[in-house]
Amino acid sequence: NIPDPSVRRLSAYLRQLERLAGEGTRHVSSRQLAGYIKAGDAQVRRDLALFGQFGRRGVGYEVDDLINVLRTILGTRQRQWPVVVVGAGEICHALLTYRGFRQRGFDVVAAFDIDPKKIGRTIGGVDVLPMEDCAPVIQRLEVRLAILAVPADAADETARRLCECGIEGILNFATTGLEVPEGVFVSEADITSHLEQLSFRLTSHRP
Amino acid sequence: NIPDPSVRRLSAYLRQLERLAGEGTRHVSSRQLAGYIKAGDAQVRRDLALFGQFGRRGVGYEVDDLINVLRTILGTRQRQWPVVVVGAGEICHALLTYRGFRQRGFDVVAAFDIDPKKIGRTIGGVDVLPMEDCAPVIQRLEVRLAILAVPADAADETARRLCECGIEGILNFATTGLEVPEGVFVSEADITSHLEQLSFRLTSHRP
Ligand SMILES: NC(=O)c1ccc[n+]([C@@H]2O[C@H](COP(=O)([O-])OP(=O)(O)OC[C@H]3O[C@@H](n4cnc5c(N)ncnc54)[C@H](O)[C@@H]3O)[C@@H](O)[C@H]2O)c1
Ligand SMILES: NC(=O)c1ccc[n+]([C@@H]2O[C@H](COP(=O)([O-])OP(=O)(O)OC[C@H]3O[C@@H](n4cnc5c(N)ncnc54)[C@H](O)[C@@H]3O)[C@@H](O)[C@H]2O)c1
Repeated sequence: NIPDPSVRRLSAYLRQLERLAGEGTRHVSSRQLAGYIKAGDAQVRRDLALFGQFGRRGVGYEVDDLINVLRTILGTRQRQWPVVVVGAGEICHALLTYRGFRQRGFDVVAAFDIDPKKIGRTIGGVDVLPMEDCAPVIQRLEVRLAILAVPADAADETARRLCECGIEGILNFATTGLEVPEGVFVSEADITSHLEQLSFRLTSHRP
Repeated sequence: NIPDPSVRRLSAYLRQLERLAGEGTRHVSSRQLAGYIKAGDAQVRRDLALFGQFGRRGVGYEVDDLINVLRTILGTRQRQWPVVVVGAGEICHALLTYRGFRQRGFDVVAAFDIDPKKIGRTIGGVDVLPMEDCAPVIQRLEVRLAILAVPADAADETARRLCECGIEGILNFATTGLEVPEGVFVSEADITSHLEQLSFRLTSHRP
């Protein structure tokens, strides 16, 4: 069972490798990779060793090779993941206009809302559908991932409904924790908590 | 030195306590608090013990009391934190229209951009200013926190410029890691990485 912080670092290594590949760099050492992510180079080697033997002593890792390995580990090389967004408000609008998800393996296929003023609109090429369409769309398109962008007081009920439709992974922007059945995974994205991480460091960090 | 995952859990405990307070609940046990966050109740007690003795055996924690303690630890009880956003695009628009930051201790005071079509607009009561105004505004309002919402290729340069103006904490939405001086803290908020956490769990979880 790989802990969340390790998986988070794998994504961070992948981001840096994609950037290096874009700049035409062909090889990278664990020390260079560590520098980008504020992890020690021993941490980089330990993280990657969890998944097999990569890289050669003295030469380091081949950038394209390691990108393929990380994408396979994260599950985005083998397939595209259809994603739905529930709650067609401000956060949803930013997500639907963003072009970067598709090349990283995620396709936002539909958005859902309960507000008649939002239903029927199209944002970034994605239709906003009524909540009643949630179950048939999720089943027909075999969607397993959902992004929750509803107000906090609707979060629990909406998450329950999504799990009943077959959703197994939820990215949660709402400010409350979700109660989900065994086997359903939640990734917390509450923006206020990110700001509190910073205020904590600036309060407890006595230079 | 408290590790990031512990600080993240403190924010999650605070979110649940705020919700319980809103529902009129006056006491909570470590087991109840653990249930919301998918941590064990021993983890809750260990996290809180890092900061002192709270709660009483058999009675649990007093909700209002623990909220004050957590806010003090996270640094949001003692003061409001002015925040600037750099990059007045889609993410910024969602941040500026959100009303929840202020009651949690964060005030977005200005946004900055380089696009003449964006400069001079007002979003959610916040003015979009040219990048040249960055240094004087950050110094005059004693801003220490910034949210980075610029494209990846502008992220490094913008972060460097913010650190020169006195910024000490950056919430980074861009998809690349930032190189910042010693004493400057970065909280990574890349949304794609959150989705990869989920695809990893669904790929490696063999029910
Ligand atoms: N915008 C931010 O910067 C920000 C910051 C921190 C937290 N959040 C959280 O993220 C979530 C989304 O924020 P936002 O700013 O996009 O909110 P928003 O109010 O702009 O959008 C919420 C949408 O959810 C819809 N909705 C409400 N109840 C629903 C239900 N039961 N089923 C389906 N749709 C429903 C509403 O009609 C609305 O369109 C909220 O929980 C908010 O607290 C947002
Ligand atoms: N929107 C999403 O859902 C999403 C998802 C994943 C990652 N991101 C990342 O978040 C960041 C912001 O995304 P967005 O969708 O808001 O982008 P956007 O293109 O809508 O906005 C970016 C803004 O930054 C401004 N800008 C560009 N260079 C600048 C500079 N040097 N200084 C100041 N301002 C500058 C642009 O004028 C624009 O207004 C990007 O790095 C993006 O990759 C966004």
